Amino acid sequence: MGPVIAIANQKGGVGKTTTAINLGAALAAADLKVLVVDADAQANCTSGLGIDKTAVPKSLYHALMLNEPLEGIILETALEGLKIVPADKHLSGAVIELVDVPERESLLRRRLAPVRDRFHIVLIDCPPALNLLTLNSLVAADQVLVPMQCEYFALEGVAELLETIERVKALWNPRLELLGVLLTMCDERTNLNREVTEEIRRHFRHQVFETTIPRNVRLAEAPSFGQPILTYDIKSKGAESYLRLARELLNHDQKS
Amino acid sequence: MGPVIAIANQKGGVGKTTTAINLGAALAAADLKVLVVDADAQANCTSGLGIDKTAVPKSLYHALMLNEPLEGIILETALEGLKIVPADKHLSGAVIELVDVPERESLLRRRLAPVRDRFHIVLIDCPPALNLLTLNSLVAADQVLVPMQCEYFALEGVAELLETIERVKALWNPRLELLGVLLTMCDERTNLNREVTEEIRRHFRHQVFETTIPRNVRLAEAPSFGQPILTYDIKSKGAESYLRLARELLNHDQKS
Ligand SMILES: Nc1ncnc2c1ncn2[C@@H]1O[C@H](COP(=O)(O)OP(=O)(O)OP(=O)(O)O)[C@@H](O)[C@H]1O
Ligand SMILES: Nc1ncnc2c1ncn2[C@@H]1O[C@H](COP(=O)(O)OP(=O)(O)OP(=O)(O)O)[C@@H](O)[C@H]1O
Ligand SMILES: [Mg+2]
Ligand SMILES: [Mg+2]
Repeated sequence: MGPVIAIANQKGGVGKTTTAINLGAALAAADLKVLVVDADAQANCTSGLGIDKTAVPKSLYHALMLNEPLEGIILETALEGLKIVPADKHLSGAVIELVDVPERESLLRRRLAPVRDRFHIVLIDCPPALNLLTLNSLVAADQVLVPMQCEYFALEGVAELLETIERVKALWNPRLELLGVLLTMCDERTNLNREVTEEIRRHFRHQVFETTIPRNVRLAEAPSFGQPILTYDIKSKGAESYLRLARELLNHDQKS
Repeated sequence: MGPVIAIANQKGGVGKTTTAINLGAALAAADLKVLVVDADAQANCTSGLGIDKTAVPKSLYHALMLNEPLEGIILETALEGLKIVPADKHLSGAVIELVDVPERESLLRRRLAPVRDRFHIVLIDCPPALNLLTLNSLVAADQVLVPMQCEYFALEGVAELLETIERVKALWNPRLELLGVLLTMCDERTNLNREVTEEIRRHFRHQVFETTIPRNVRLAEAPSFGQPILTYDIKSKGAESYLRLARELLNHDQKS
């Protein structure tokens, strides 16, 4: 049974979805069976993998709020070996509806339990908030991957995210670990990038992935074709960096 | 009594905070009295204006949840004419605590009422979610300014945001109008930028600001010095574009 990895950071626009899609695709290209769970009502992960979010029969919403098994919700993607639990806009209601549900924080963990064994790895794309959907993802996860832009505001939110991870670990999920920080949209040419990167590496030391993701417009273009970067432009720097990240992930045991 | 403008988009990282800080500063530089309200628990707007978010005595949380008047919460910034209602991390609790409060959606409107007259304009920096804090901001606002990146995922979320604005208008705030869409982090050199910009202009026509904000690293550097771009680097393209935006805002009545 492979790990469940939550891709989380409450800071918006740091590359959570881009990482879920492209790390997922790179792992599937290495012949792993991968499940991506889209836990964001924006459903960017769903559409980035070529699925029409307005035509999805059932979504994560049905699993969390209507007790439907994931079995009947999981969809294929264009990539062999990569499946998805899609999101739809009903999910934005779940954040409030979940408030009154008993054991609301462990719904996703319970829904995942019957299907986990069929996959080598599960990636959960979280919304840009420390809300009940992110909480469900952290309780269901074994590890957390934190994408971070090399910019000032990115540094600000980390303390709160780490606090949340510690709280989840203490209250609901003792095995939860920080898998690592992934530096995204890096532009080596700017001083800001260098300064913030140094600060992040000083703070997190060996918990920062060696692989960094460069700013690469091909990564931003690929979702408009509903494709991961590997099928959209395999020769791009974006594709190269996510393949390297997949290799790094597979080669190390624990970063801790 | 000047307008209250909510700066909102549930898509993360599109430049909401950067716009609140720098449009606010540009309007204050034009001798207007400006109030910025930080409605995001990340408190990026608070720290981007040089205020230590961990040392804030009282925040928007105290106004919403503890009935404290804004009078005693508003802080000065380093800029003459620009004041702020700061955020702090307690605000992340408010999203859940507000669920059970009667008339929870109009708390901010009621707290703003006694102080609005002292300002020519109020800008509200919203979090990247359609949650109760964003709802409060939309109910309190006269107009909504929607920053959008010129990228594919940015297009995806617009329909939902417009639906939310219409719902707020129908249920709680009949005067709420879309002030305009602001294109941010524009990189004229890429095809993606041109294609998405055309699509946005086709869809929104005259409701897109003529001023666009270019990608400019000085805008990302300024917050690490706790300064708006005008005091950090007045000669930068970032400063120029926000001054132009302030002029455009002051010169037009309604975009509708
Ligand atoms: N390395 C990169 N280079 C260039 N563009 C990128 C890169 N990574 C992501 N993008 C683009 O930047 C934007 C933000 O990325 P993405 O949507 O993946 O972030 P997110 O953290 O999932 O956002 P949200 O907080 O809204 O969920 C998207 O338009 C995406 O296409
Ligand atoms: N025009 C620009 N050029 C370059 N960098 C920018 C520009 N506008 C914003 N940034 C940087 O991009 C990142 C995202 O911007 P910002 O934090 O303002 O977005 P936001 O919509 O407020 O994000 P969130 O959804 O997390 O609240 C920040 O690091 C900011 O400094
Ligand atoms: Mg996302
Ligand atoms: Mg912000």
